[in-house]
Amino acid sequence: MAKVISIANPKGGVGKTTTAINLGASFAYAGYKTLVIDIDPSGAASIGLGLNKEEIRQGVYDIYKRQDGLDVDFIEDCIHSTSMDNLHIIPCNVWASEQEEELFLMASKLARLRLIRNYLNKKYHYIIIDCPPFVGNLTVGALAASDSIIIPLQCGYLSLKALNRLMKVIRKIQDGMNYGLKIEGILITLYEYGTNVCIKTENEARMVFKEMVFDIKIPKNVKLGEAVFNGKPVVLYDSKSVGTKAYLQLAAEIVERDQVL
Amino acid sequence: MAKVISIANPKGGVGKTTTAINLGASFAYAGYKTLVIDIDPSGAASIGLGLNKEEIRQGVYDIYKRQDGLDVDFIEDCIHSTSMDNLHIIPCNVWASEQEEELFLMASKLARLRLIRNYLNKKYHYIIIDCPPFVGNLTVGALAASDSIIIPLQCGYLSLKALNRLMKVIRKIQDGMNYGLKIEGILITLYEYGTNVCIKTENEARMVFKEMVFDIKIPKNVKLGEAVFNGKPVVLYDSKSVGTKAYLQLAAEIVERDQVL
Ligand SMILES: Nc1ncnc2c1ncn2[C@@H]1O[C@H](COP(=O)(O)OP(=O)(O)OP(=O)(O)O)[C@@H](O)[C@H]1O
Ligand SMILES: Nc1ncnc2c1ncn2[C@@H]1O[C@H](COP(=O)(O)OP(=O)(O)OP(=O)(O)O)[C@@H](O)[C@H]1O
Ligand SMILES: [Mg+2]
Ligand SMILES: [Mg+2]
Repeated sequence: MAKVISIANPKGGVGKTTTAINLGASFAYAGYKTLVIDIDPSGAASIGLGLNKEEIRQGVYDIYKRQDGLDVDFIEDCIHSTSMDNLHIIPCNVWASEQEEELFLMASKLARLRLIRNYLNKKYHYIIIDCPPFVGNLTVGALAASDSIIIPLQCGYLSLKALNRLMKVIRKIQDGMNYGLKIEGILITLYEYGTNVCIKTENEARMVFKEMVFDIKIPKNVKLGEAVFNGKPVVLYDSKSVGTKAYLQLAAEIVERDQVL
Repeated sequence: MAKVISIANPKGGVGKTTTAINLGASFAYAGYKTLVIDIDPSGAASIGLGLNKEEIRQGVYDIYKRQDGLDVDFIEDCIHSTSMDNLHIIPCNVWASEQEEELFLMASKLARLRLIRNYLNKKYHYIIIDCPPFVGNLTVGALAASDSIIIPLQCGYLSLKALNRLMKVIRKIQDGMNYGLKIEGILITLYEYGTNVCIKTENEARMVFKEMVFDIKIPKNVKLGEAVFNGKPVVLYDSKSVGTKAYLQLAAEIVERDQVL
């Protein structure tokens, strides 16, 4: 039975895609079969995992568009391999603004991701969904299909303020479509030791959200930015970097919690 | 006649709100009557300029909702003052996800912002629209009402890749709703001298987009992050900081270009 985790926060640039790619790669590195699903029309996770447009057969756009059944052959055609053995991706194959608008409309089929989950359960240990920087149907559909959500929190006042808005959306989904949705945790990202903004953000987040905030923080690490230029997760780009260690630690903590359950 | 500039980029966290607030404050500091319009449902620009929910009378939500004429008294009721004399704001007064969904639907009235522009022309020299991190009707409506667009570009591979997507949207608007829309410039933000990611980003942006890229870069400056915690533009928070200097320089360059026209 796969565990499905959404990485979501309507605040932009907080490290959602960086977390989806590198947490996914950390699970894969530890030997767990992992799938990343990229539902952001910008296709950032697909780009960050080195996929080229020409290699992409089908993807999230087709999952929402398909009228017939979601059979095995179709779903397999949406799954693409990456530079890591245990890591696959279903890309968000949207290339023009017309298609993007179409995807937004089709995303009202909120149960789509839940439907394909049944097939994927047998094949993967972890499924990670990278969400776009807004709250519409794409993100709601992802949360409806998820066991839990990781909320990246970049240091800063605007990110803190955005958390309250997101918590309201999560509660609405827990009251309606998916009462089993848990908050895996709030993950402090892009942390710079010793700066006022980061100290204040961490203090406030731990005061308000208490044990919901992961002990582990993802430090600001240039290797995480450089890895993306090379289309690789940081564990392959620079296995000794602090970014790599932090995401491996995060994966280990989540795996440990799952085994206890 | 006011000049209307949209700050837009669907890539999240690139410094749109930081630019809207601080470019606006720089125009105001130089004596130009300036209005910021916050069309991002997260309300980041309103928060960053220190507005409290209790003080807000009406705003962008009401502009889209109003059935009757957009008369003088109504528009004045949407305009709020800030901690600076020449700087006003029309906040995005959306507090619940139901209202947010409603705003998305109402935003199909793409000419709304153009309608209120006629009234605002007489009152302001500069009007700056802070856009949300996606491409939907809110941003399209803003671009339809604008003279030009500033595109903040954070250093990084994903931001570079997102530029092509944005340029397609801009061309579509130039071919349709607003053939007069110009690109004021691509503004490199959060620049950290000497890092590979920033050097590569600047080189690639200047190679591909040439003189479209501002000479001025906005450096990464902790004072810009701290100012937001205090609900103030950086020019009021720390007038000697490099962040303040960079945005004052940007404002001066735009004013100079406008006078030459
Ligand atoms: N810990 C980190 N250290 C250094 N750079 C980072 C780190 N995390 C993210 N980044 C960089 O910060 C930028 C924003 O990160 P990312 O794109 O992952 O955020 P996002 O939340 O997915 O953005 P969006 O809202 O656009 O989807 C990227 O350029 C990324 O490479
Ligand atoms: N030059 C800078 N130096 C330091 N911090 C900055 C700078 N520019 C922006 N920031 C910080 O980076 C974060 C992202 O900036 P901001 O929120 O302005 O981006 P945005 O594009 O408006 O994001 P969104 O996509 O969510 O609307 C904020 O915490 C902000 O305070
Ligand atoms: Mg992303
Ligand atoms: Mg913003």
